[in-house]
Amino acid sequence: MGHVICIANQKGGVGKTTTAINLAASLAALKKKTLLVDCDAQGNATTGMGIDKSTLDKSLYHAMIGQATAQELVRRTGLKHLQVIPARTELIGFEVEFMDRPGREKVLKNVLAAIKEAYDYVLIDCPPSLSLLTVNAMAAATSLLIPLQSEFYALEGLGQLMQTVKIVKKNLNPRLTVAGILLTMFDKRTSLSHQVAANAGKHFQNFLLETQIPRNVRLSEAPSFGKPILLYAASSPGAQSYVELARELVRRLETG
Amino acid sequence: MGHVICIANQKGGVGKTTTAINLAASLAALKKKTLLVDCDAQGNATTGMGIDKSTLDKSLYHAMIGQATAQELVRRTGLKHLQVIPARTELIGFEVEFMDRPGREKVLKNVLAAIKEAYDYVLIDCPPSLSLLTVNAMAAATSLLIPLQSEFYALEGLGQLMQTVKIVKKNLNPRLTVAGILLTMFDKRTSLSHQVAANAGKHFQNFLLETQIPRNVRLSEAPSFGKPILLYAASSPGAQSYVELARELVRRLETG
Ligand SMILES: Nc1ncnc2c1ncn2[C@@H]1O[C@H](COP(=O)(O)OP(=O)(O)OP(=O)(O)O)[C@@H](O)[C@H]1O
Ligand SMILES: Nc1ncnc2c1ncn2[C@@H]1O[C@H](COP(=O)(O)OP(=O)(O)OP(=O)(O)O)[C@@H](O)[C@H]1O
Ligand SMILES: [Mg+2]
Ligand SMILES: [Mg+2]
Repeated sequence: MGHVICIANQKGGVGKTTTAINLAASLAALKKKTLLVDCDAQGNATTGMGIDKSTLDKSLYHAMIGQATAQELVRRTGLKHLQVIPARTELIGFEVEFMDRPGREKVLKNVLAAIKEAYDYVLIDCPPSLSLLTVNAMAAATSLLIPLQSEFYALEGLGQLMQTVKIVKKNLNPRLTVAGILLTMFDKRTSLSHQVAANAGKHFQNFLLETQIPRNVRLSEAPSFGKPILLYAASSPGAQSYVELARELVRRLETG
Repeated sequence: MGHVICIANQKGGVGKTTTAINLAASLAALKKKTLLVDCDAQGNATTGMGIDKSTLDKSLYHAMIGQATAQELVRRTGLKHLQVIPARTELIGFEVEFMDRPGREKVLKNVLAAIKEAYDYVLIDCPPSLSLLTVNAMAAATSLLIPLQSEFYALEGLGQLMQTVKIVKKNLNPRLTVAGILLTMFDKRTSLSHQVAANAGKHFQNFLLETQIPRNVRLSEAPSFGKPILLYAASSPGAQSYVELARELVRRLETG
């Protein structure tokens, strides 16, 4: 119960949102009660799940500043066991308004404390930076999932990310563990993908997950229909790989 | 003389760094004296140009906090008319240290004022956020180039980015213009790319550049050799498209 997985990497465009949405949907398909929390002011996870931001009264920002409870924000989706807390551009305001406040790193943890026990899994999608919002997500999490795009620049930031995890673990959240590093947009046809996989294996052997997410155009088409890939192209390689990922994480996290 | 182009988009992984490096190299190949400024703490433009960060005494951070001049930081490259100011992780410190300082948005503008006249073009690579560093780059620039990945999520943030440009133009830099929106990773075979192009054309018609950058694996391989694509695979579609982009921008910016 109550596994909170933070999905983070400060490198942009590596597949954080795509992983957050599709892992959440796959866990729900495995009948795990799942909550997806969009913690990125871009609000891509919100849109990708088909939520129209202009119709919302409130979003995660309002819970972060104490003007709403998490429960009020929860929205249902097309999957029985999947619910979402949406985000909008105003979330950027939290970083500015709380920058000098004591306890600013634990606001999200406190927001989620009231509802997380109602779920088997809570997934948090992060922005492409190691800013206050990402630190909040790491402080609220029980484990960290790191999407790693199978490209050259993606490896460069990994050392810094692991450094930040150590600092969060020491000062804010001693129980934070790394659930794993997930290779995304893996293209078997290019030697670059294989090189990145080999490199990641060399430096971060114990963390590399078995599941690899292939580059699959269905994954980038699904959000334009506001659906996770399971509800858009269930038999595609993209959909299958995220179901496989969900099974692997359940195995790792539930049998420990 | 002294065209300063800021390359920005808060959406991650859309091709900012790839555009900064390869547009800079293409302008240099057209015999324009060009300076590439890495303004992202990830330092991908620095690594992509083959600079070993561990050998540097100083980086852009030191000029931003007044411990070095821009001139001291300039490094030569494999192209006669291309020089680079590198960045490293410590650049993140600037955002924290200057967050309350008056004039914090114009620090980069002042750093570059001393050297920009020595170049025909100065290109600034930005991080995936609308934070103080990106605002500094916009305040220092004469024009803004917006890479737009040919994917669904990429369109979502464009409105907010244009909003930020308006605010910067009004409060910090009245001469800032939008040089254009550049479609990147365009894949002719997918309907998604064509849909994004059509959508961008509908909402931002006047800004869309004629040049489109195709998805081309050579572009993602080149940085692992520390070279712009012109020095790695000059006859590839990726290299050709950036030379075409350089010509289009010279035409637009120099004949006004
Ligand atoms: N395996 C995949 N195959 C094909 N396209 C993918 C795949 N994973 C993600 N994409 C596409 O690549 C782009 C980047 O992915 P995504 O937005 O999920 O990354 P991100 O890390 O969340 O980005 P940001 O740093 O901006 O938050 C999106 O357009 C997405 O649809
Ligand atoms: N036209 C292209 N064809 C193929 N790959 C590309 C192309 N443009 C960029 N890439 C690759 O896509 C990835 C993202 O590009 P890049 O790092 O330049 O984006 P960015 O916007 O600078 O990312 P960030 O938001 O992290 O700064 C990189 O691995 C890059 O090599
Ligand atoms: Mg995202
Ligand atoms: Mg970049």
